[in-house]
Amino acid sequence: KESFNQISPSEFFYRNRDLAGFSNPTRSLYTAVREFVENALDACDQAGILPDVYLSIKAVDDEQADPKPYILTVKDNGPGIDSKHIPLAFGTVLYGSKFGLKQARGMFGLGATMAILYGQITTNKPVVVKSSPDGQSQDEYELLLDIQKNKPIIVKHNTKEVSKRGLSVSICLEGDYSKAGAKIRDYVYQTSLITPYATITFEDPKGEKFHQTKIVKTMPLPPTIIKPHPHGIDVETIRRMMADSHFQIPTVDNKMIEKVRKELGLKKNNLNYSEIMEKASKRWPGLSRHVRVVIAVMSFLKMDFEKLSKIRIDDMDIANKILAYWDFGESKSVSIDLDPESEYYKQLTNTVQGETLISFLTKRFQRIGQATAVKFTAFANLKPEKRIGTMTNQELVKLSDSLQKFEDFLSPDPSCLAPLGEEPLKKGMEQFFKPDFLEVVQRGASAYSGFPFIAEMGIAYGGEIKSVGQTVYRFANRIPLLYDEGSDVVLKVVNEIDWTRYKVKNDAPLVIVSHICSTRIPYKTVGKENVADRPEIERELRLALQFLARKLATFMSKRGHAEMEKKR
Amino acid sequence: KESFNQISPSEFFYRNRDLAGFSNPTRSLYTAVREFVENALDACDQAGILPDVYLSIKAVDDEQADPKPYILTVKDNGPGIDSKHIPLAFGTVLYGSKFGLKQARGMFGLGATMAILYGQITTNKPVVVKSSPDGQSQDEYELLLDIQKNKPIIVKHNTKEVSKRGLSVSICLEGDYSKAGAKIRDYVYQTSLITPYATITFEDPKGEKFHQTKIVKTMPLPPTIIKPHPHGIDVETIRRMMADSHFQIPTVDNKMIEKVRKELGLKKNNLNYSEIMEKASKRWPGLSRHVRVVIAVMSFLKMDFEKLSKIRIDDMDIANKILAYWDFGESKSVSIDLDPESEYYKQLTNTVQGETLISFLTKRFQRIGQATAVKFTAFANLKPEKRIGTMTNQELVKLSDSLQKFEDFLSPDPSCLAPLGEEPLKKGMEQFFKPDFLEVVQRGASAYSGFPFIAEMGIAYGGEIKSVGQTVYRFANRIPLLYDEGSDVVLKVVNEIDWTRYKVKNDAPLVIVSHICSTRIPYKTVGKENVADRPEIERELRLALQFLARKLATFMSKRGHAEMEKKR
Ligand SMILES: Nc1ncnc2c1ncn2[C@@H]1O[C@H](COP(=O)(O)OP(=O)(O)OP(=O)(O)O)[C@@H](O)[C@H]1O
Ligand SMILES: Nc1ncnc2c1ncn2[C@@H]1O[C@H](COP(=O)(O)OP(=O)(O)OP(=O)(O)O)[C@@H](O)[C@H]1O
Ligand SMILES: [Mg+2]
Ligand SMILES: [Mg+2]
Repeated sequence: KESFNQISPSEFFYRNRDLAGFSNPTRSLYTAVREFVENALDACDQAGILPDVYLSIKAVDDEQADPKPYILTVKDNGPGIDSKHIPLAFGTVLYGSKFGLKQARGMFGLGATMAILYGQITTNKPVVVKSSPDGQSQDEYELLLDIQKNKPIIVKHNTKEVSKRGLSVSICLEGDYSKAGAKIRDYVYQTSLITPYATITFEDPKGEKFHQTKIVKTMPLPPTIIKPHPHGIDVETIRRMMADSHFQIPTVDNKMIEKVRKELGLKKNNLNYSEIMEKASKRWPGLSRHVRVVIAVMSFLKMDFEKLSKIRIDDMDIANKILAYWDFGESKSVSIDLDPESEYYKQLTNTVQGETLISFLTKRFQRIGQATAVKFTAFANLKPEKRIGTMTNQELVKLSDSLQKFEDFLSPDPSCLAPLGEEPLKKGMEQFFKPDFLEVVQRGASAYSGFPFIAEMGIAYGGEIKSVGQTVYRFANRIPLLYDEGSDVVLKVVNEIDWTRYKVKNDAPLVIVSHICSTRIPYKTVGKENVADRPEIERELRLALQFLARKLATFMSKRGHAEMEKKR
Repeated sequence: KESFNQISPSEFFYRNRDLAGFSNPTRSLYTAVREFVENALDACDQAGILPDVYLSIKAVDDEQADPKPYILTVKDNGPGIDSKHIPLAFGTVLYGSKFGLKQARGMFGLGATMAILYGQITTNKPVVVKSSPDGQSQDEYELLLDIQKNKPIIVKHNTKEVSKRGLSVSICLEGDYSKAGAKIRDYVYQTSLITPYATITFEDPKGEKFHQTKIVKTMPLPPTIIKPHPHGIDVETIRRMMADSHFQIPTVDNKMIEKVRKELGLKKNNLNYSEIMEKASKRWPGLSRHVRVVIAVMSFLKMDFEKLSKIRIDDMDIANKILAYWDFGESKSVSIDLDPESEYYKQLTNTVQGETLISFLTKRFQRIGQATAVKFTAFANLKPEKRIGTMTNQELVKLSDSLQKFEDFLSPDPSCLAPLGEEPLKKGMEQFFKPDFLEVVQRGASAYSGFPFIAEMGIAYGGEIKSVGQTVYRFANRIPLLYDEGSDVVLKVVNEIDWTRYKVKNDAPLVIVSHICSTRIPYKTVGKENVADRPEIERELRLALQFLARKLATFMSKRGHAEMEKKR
């Protein structure tokens, strides 16, 4: 007979750590560096702080041969993390602050915890986290992971005074710097190219420092969170949006009653029914929605808090104007009529039925105006005034399908995106490649499945470029992608181009840089190394590359002419 | 200020369903078919039942254009699932029966639930599961998923009488058969090639039936679970193995006391101390280990159950022969001496200290004999008689490192693997390709990171093979892999071969079949479409392929000679 088990998500990623990029000491050292550096840059971006990131890798024993234990430390000048969040942020898998619809490097709530996990299972050492959000007081934690339970174990916790804001995280893990070193230096180098406003210092095991100072002094605007676009919608998402905007009658338990008392400022007092109603109507504008609903219910029941705590609301039948409750004292069910003339009647019905479809569309989605909403309801064959709380399952599916298929919604709002920009990209490529020819382009915003994205590309040719043939540098949300290029959409697009048509030989010293930014990058793997070939993304990359290739062709032919001239 | 959230694993895979192969209606329909068919075959394999799997895909509305809702049903004649496990098996992510170290198609505890999730978010319909483990009574469940909480919602549950054993699962999901159809038919076709003892019937949306009857009538032996091999070991795994084989003093709380009472058969009685000890010594051989430890503790404390429930054991200091406990009644800490002459003394010390290192190595790992264990302890610089419960963290890390590096362990035991075998592979390839030349080879067992694996390969040339150039069929644990060949280790090996050296033109009608079976396939993605290029696997595939290529070269040159002869 089969024996069944439930495993926690940390247990899942422990067993299958290859999926997250922790397959061997070489790759793990690289991935751990990435995860911590990307966290530091995300934090600074979000807080509008010019990042200053310090990364050091030190062998525990220099004499030992690779693979061997290393101490990896990443320090930043970012906003740090509040003390109460630190154990969970680093000690729990699927816990983080980047689950909203916003452009960021992180998205899974896994990265840092996986690096710490890998360190722990190879050296048994705890992670040391030091965080100072205000630059005055610093919390220092030593944490171990309970991998089976997905919980942190706090080994130590101190606070002390400091003079610098920021976060530092330090782990001891088994790595292989002799094999990973080149890739790590590439990563630092390329991060600097795509994040020209960041200063990065890397101290390697030999004590050698690689210092990348910022090339530009202005920060891009921090990415902002946006409302969803209708094309990204499935039935589950719609249900949840409706659950937010229209809710069931809240459970009137002791916790709820406490909340009502608190909002009415009646924490200690036990007023009678009419006094409560008077208080409520005075404070009405400031009351939260749940409390308003409870007050409305109380207005029909004509009960004070004491009596309210002795019943349980069972049913609200709007159509028949009946409210049913279970009386614990009497052990029986009671039904009362709801007076539709009561000022509280509307409050109750609106809560159960929710807002109209038109209001739902225009308020909860980005860029849907009144006219478009009306046009859509006609397309979907749904009444504009339909109360969303009263929609059947069938109607929900019809709504979700129609939202996907309707073609007249405006394309997604790209103002939430933070692309690099043509100027900074050009400057960065100029500094890094010192080419004879350099051209960049930023495509207009586009979208896949309702997620806005922008593709930026650059081509550099000749000059100090040493490599032979096309070398492709891929970036996504300002992260350099250095592995698995064989199954990345960018390589697919680059390889489909016949470069000879643009007067470029196949062994030409050519560099192609590609950067995609989006509120959600469609990575193929948890290790975030390659991007899926969504048709919309592929199309944007192709158009960008063809534009740049034509510019290069013009340059090549001019140069060809110039050389012909020289020969004469 | 950042707002932190914890998401459940089902929420994680809902948001990132691309990772599991559910990126669009075409791919999702394919992946859903795979997940259910692979579950059916795993279940039959495990129970030693010749599989008979029925798969049907029916459009809800034939007139509608793709993508549109389909009803996907997979029925098998397997052992079914017991009623109490069904909601969790299908309604919870990371819940399953395949987490042990055994060869199986499934390994994540995700597949079926993901298919059901995708169906639910595109059509809002529940999954219907019918299971009859005994062929007489069948449980039928309708389930929905609570994606945010990772829990099933039981919509319906009936039982009825039936006459056939097996399980059937049916979902309604949005798919695109016009695009996925070819891949699905390939999948069924290739599954039949690699599972020649299975009968598979596929009924497509047009009602057309593809019937693959079994080619061989004997089942391979069911895969067996094995002990771990030392090379697959990290510190976390060692800790857990030790926690099983040597435990701390169990917590003596009310639950524990209940357990002791139960095992002594004293559920109702409140015997005094000496009566309890007498009962215990009578029943000693049948007592579980935890209970024995508690009895031993009680023998030193000289307490009955009543008194025992009023204290908390704080420390067991074996070296100084002291037991310390907190007395709740007196609110003070009490220390008593442990009499080393007592018959229970040995019981306690063995529990705290655990078994010897030699015993741990020979009992808990596969294929470590006494002599190898002694040789290893010398290599690791640890005493053979060291009690594992007394090892420091440093020593644990040293043990784990040494287990990885020691070169004289026997290679892993492959008897737990179930390869296809040269005969069935040859038969299958003969039937499917009807070639002029056919050669297969099964390599001996090898291992990567302590996981045993066997590579089997076959080459077919000419005859009825229509395709031009090398067509590669990849299989892993009897699953056909039809996507992402670009980043699979098999393609890497095939492309590195210079076929002209073996007298094979690049446009030759050549088919290469590769099958890897292991207790753990190192997939690169949760969608199980490509295998990572672990060096040991790459090497085995390369040696197999070179062997087959040489055989083909011999055939080609003989054929070359024969044609030369003809011309004369
Ligand atoms: N250097 C840092 N400064 C401030 N906050 C940080 C820093 N590093 C991590 N965090 C916080 O800890 C959380 C967890 O980090 P973790 O890397 O595990 O997940 P993530 O970055 O959200 O997602 P991903 O797995 O994609 O990296 C982050 O969401 C962030 O809020
Ligand atoms: N047709 C079936 N017959 C018997 N048991 C089944 C069947 N289908 C699923 N199960 C049981 O349900 C469990 C969960 O299945 P699920 O596909 O979600 O995970 P898995 O097969 O264990 O792993 P994976 O995610 O890799 O497929 C399985 O472990 C198995 O015990
Ligand atoms: Mg992160
Ligand atoms: Mg499965």
